[in-house]
Amino acid sequence: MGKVIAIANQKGGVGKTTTSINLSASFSVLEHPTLLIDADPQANASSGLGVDPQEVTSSIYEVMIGEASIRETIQKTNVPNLDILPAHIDLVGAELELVNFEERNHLMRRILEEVRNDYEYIVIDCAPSLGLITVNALTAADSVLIPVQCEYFALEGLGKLLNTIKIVQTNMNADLCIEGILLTMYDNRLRLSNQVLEDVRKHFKNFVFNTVIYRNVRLSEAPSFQKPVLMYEATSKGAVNYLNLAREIIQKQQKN
Amino acid sequence: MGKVIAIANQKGGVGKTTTSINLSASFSVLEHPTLLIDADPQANASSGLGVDPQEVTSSIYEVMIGEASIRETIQKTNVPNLDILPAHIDLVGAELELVNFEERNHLMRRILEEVRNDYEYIVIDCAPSLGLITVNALTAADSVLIPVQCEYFALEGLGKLLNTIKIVQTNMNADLCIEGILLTMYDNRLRLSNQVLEDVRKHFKNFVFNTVIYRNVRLSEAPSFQKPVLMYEATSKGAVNYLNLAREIIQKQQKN
Ligand SMILES: Nc1ncnc2c1ncn2[C@@H]1O[C@H](COP(=O)(O)OP(=O)(O)OP(=O)(O)O)[C@@H](O)[C@H]1O
Ligand SMILES: Nc1ncnc2c1ncn2[C@@H]1O[C@H](COP(=O)(O)OP(=O)(O)OP(=O)(O)O)[C@@H](O)[C@H]1O
Ligand SMILES: [Mg+2]
Ligand SMILES: [Mg+2]
Repeated sequence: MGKVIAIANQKGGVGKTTTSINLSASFSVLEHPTLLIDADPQANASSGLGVDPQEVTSSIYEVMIGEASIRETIQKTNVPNLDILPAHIDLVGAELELVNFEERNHLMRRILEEVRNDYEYIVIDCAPSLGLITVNALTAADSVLIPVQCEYFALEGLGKLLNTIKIVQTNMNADLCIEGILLTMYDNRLRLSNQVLEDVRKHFKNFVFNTVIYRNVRLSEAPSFQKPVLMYEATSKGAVNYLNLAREIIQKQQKN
Repeated sequence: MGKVIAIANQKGGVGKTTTSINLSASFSVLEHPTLLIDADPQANASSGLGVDPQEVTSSIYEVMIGEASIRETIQKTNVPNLDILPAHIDLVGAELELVNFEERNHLMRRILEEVRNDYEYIVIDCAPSLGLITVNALTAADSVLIPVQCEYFALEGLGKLLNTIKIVQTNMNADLCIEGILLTMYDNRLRLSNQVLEDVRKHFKNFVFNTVIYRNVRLSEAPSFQKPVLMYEATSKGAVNYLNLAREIIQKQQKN
């Protein structure tokens, strides 16, 4: 049974897509078959792994409303052991249409039933919002990984996100747990960065991953070559950080 | 008649709020009375200017649905000539409720009629989405300023945003024009940053502001002191950049 991890935070630009792409690629390089689901209409995860938007005939949206089969929509990527269920930029208006569906919060959970046993990890990249598609991802997930940029504004929204997770746990998915809080774009030369790291560790204690993702330009260059950073520059700090994150998650899972 | 400028881009973390706060503060320091509207439920612009979320009894949302008056909701800030219409973190669910209103795209435009003559500039900070509240802001605006981070993913969403602007121009607001594309978090030491700057200038020519906002840690520190960067460190590169941006916009307006 594949473990489903949603990567979510309504604050924009905190590293959700960068984490989704590079964590998935790290799982697959460690020989754990992985599916990356792009649940963000911006379709950054899709393009960052080389999916050609012109060739996407159906996306996660068509699968959720029953107009396409999940197996036909999943594509292979240029990374061994890594498949993707792409998004499409036209998904942007979809959220309003889903509102009218019966069981509208469970649509994603239902479509994943069919493929959960084909993968060991299923990673869902969410949009910067707490709308219906993100609620669907939290309802489908076993756990949620929360990227937090080492910046002041990033701390502000955490309370609201944790509230939303509680609501989902109470009403839709009692088994949802917090995989962890991941500090991203950390720059040890900046006072602000160190302050945020300290505050988050003090406040959220064991929920915070030991692995910290450093600010590293290779992480932001890699998507322009349609590759995860492991395939772009395997010895970069960014590649090492995400590989360590994957190991930390795998080890924690094996312990339990 | 105040000029209404919406700060919009559905890509997250590109500097919408940082631009909203610091451009507004620059207008007000140059003695142009300014109103900042926080149309993002994250309420970052509100907190970045010292609004205490506990004290916000009504926000832009209550005003839009007619439950509060705009004049009672507007607050003074600690910056002379700068007022704010705050957001509230509970606005997050509001978007779905607005769907049922008659004229749901014009609610914000209508509420601004009452105060437009009290200010020379009205700046609207939008959420990272192209949902109903952002469409409201574009319908209420005279122009839209588009912050673009000097990163690869930031280029991807521009096409979709320009499409949405065209739709608003055709259906809701024929006078909406593009104030300009603003390059943000530029780091002249990085190849990627220079590549994005070149690509955007080549592609969007005169739409791109001459002023570029450099990556500058003072910009990300200032909100933790509830001040615009001009009041935090007036000689910093970030403060100078945003003052130049305000002058560039004012000069362009005076020429026309
Ligand atoms: N550790 C890092 N070091 C340097 N750059 C990074 C790092 N993580 C992410 N970035 C860059 O920062 C930008 C924002 O990251 P990303 O797009 O992954 O965030 P996001 O949370 O998915 O954004 P959105 O809210 O729009 O979905 C991207 O351009 C990305 O390349
Ligand atoms: N020029 C800059 N130099 C350094 N840091 C910056 C700069 N501009 C913005 N930042 C920081 O980058 C982060 C993202 O900026 P900001 O929150 O303004 O973006 P946004 O587009 O409003 O995000 P969202 O999509 O969540 O609304 C913030 O922590 C901010 O302090
Ligand atoms: Mg993303
Ligand atoms: Mg913002």
